[in-house]
Amino acid sequence: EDIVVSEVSLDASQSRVTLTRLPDVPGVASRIFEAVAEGGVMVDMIVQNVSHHGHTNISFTVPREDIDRCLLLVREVMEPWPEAELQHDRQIAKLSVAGIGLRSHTGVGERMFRALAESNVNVQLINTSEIRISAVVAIEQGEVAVKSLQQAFGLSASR
Amino acid sequence: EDIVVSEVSLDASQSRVTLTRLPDVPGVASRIFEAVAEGGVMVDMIVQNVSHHGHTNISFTVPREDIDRCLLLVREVMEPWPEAELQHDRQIAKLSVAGIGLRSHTGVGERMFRALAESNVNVQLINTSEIRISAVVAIEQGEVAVKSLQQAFGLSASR
Ligand SMILES: C[C@@H](O)[C@H](N)C(=O)O
Ligand SMILES: C[C@@H](O)[C@H](N)C(=O)O
Repeated sequence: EDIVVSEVSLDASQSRVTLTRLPDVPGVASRIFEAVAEGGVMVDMIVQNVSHHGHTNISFTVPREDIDRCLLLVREVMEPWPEAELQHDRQIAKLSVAGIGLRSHTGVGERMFRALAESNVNVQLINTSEIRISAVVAIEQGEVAVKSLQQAFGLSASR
Repeated sequence: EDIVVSEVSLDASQSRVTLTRLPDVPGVASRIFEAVAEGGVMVDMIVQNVSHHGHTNISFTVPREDIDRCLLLVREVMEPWPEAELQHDRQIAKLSVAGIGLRSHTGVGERMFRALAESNVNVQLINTSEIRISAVVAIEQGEVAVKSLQQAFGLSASR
């Protein structure tokens, strides 16, 4: 099972953008990411959870050097959504556990979240794929978090 | 740029579980996924967005044949969180656009969301990685959605 996870990493180079109270109707995600793409800003994680009373939030992460420009690009297209708000977190820590077949190896996510919990690290965003589970935490918890994951998976960090 | 995206797929075999109004404190994600893992249920997507007033939601997807058992497992561990609620969607359609280097190819996400929007498909959840962008939509929109993505990326669907 230790062969399943090949890498634990900390990425402290990104910022988070979150649009809240977006109308949950077709065309909203498209409008946002069209603006960001046309501005040439690279997007790493995109996270959207289910809506509540017709509204939902979309968060995404970008390189820190692009955050200010990204916020300008996004604000420009928010006009049709007067209730929506824009928030951001300039400094975030993204922890990733990478491997193969994470879906069928049911213990990996559990082990990652348990290691973070035991180190009192709070998970702010979660995003997953077959080969990577990522959790965003506060920047000041990044070092503790990656050490905790290293220990849990018996690996040294790659950054 | 067409070389970047190698596959468009529709997965109509999963169900969604969402826990709402969870306290946003360490140990919550761990407790949930420990219960699911110990029950032997495979988890595909996990999505959590940022909290609001100390609460947040966690959604995840599982094979449809496991949904009932999964709900039982999760309910058992929700006792410490009296405000939390459990919802699910038995039938969801997960659309994925797969390729390489999706982070640096800023047009892929935009093209995917635009194709869905133009077909009036509403995006319920979004989850991303370097090699895959996934959007969950209502089951009845799955076919329209995958055809729209096939057309947008010039590929036939793989399922
Ligand atoms: C919120 C956003 O994802 C919207 N549901 C859309 O389809 O664009
Ligand atoms: C909501 C959940 O992710 C919580 N923040 C935790 O760290 O477990």
